[in-house]
Amino acid sequence: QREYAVVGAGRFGKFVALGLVRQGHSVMVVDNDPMAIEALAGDVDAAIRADATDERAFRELRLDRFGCVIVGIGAESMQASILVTALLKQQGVPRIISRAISTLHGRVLRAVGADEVVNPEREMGERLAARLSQPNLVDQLPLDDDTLLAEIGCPEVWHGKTLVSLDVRKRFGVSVVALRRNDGVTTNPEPSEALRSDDVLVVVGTKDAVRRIGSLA
Amino acid sequence: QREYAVVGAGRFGKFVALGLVRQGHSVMVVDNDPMAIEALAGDVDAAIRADATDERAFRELRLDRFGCVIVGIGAESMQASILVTALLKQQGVPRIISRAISTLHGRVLRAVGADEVVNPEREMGERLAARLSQPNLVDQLPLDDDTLLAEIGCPEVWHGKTLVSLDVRKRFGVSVVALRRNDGVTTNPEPSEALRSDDVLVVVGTKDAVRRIGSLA
Ligand SMILES: Nc1ncnc2c1ncn2[C@@H]1O[C@H](COP(=O)(O)OP(=O)(O)OP(=O)(O)O)[C@@H](O)[C@H]1O
Ligand SMILES: Nc1ncnc2c1ncn2[C@@H]1O[C@H](COP(=O)(O)OP(=O)(O)OP(=O)(O)O)[C@@H](O)[C@H]1O
Repeated sequence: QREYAVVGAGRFGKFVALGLVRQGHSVMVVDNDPMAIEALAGDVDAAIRADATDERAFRELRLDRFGCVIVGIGAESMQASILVTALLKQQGVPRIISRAISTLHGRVLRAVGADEVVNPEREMGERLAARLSQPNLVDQLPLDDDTLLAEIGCPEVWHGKTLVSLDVRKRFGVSVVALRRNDGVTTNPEPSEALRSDDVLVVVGTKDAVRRIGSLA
Repeated sequence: QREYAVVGAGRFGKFVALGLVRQGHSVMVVDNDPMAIEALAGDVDAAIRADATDERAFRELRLDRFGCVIVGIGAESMQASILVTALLKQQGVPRIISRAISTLHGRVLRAVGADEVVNPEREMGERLAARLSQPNLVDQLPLDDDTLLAEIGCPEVWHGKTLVSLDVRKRFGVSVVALRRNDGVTTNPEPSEALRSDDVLVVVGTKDAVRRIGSLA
């Protein structure tokens, strides 16, 4: 159970704070908008109204007590998120995660001390685009630069066939590491397992190999 | 290769559009802000400046030509996103994906015709909270309500041990479906494989089982 602080509790910062509370951590929130503070006051350990770019107010917050601080300030003020990140670095906070509005903004945040930069709109926009492009693609998890793990709806043409008869690994270059059905998930499924068109296959392979299967009828 | 339209090209909508273009689809963007249109005009097939809540302007866009329309309008106007979603439904667009600002907003969007609702700030906030809570947890992919697939850094205490000696499935209730090392990804690793502390394990199990491993030293 660790202590976190979130500076800037707009919608993104608020959900980071609430998610951390749900996992049993103690969370302090800082925001200069009293409405944002009021919305969270009952749900977090401390909710403090302050302008985090005001150096004196910032020092009084004692944010150096925290192992990790998330800066959730967004489009309203790139300047504020940069200044707060720099102050946190100066304060010696071990891990600083800052929200970026653009690639350039992200570069600046890293330059002034962010250990990690997140861009929620960008990441979700790209995820949605990837999901739409491959209708069979239920979800995906990149393993490294060349290898992708993906959940793919069983192609219609594979219905009733066994994994061994399909020779998936040789013909398609992917491994089927798990199978999801209504009655649960089976890992390392038997080669003699007959697939059903409502199965979801968990496969590992190159992006192209996965894409080929995702676009089978 | 399919045709998509994005109504509301703020940061989220813009990345959906650009992601779809990158995957080889044709994309039309509609926004009433000329700056948003100018920023995308060179990168998409069509970028049209219009107020999508104006019924006459909306009809002229012929959005019924598209199999899927994404409504990226956000906090600036919940009202506009609701009205545009309703107009798209009326127009008979087969798949409508709308951005929600809150749970209530999402319920309203579904009621007026959205097939799917996305909330980028919420989803990324919750993902970040989950990732922070379990430092060994590199990434995760929920398979169903009880089952989680997760990438977990190898616990230090497992260094040098083999999968069979650790008896991972019996003692921890997870299957190790793949192993990631610098030299690549191995699926269905051998039981005699000796783990290294810089390995990343891809495991499948219940949320609790995965969490237990994620919190081993
Ligand atoms: N100097 C500051 N000190 C403290 N809080 C700040 C400061 N500047 C902005 N904030 C707060 O940061 C929060 C999020 O910032 P902003 O409104 O820029 O993001 P947003 O893009 O609208 O956020 P979201 O998409 O998360 O709702 C707001 O609640 C705002 O009050
Ligand atoms: N009636 C409308 N017709 C067309 N476009 C609209 C309309 N209302 C808003 N938009 C556009 O939708 C886009 C995104 O909306 P908004 O600014 O509400 O979202 P945001 O939360 O700031 O977005 P993001 O986080 O994606 O940057 C803006 O570019 C805006 O011009």
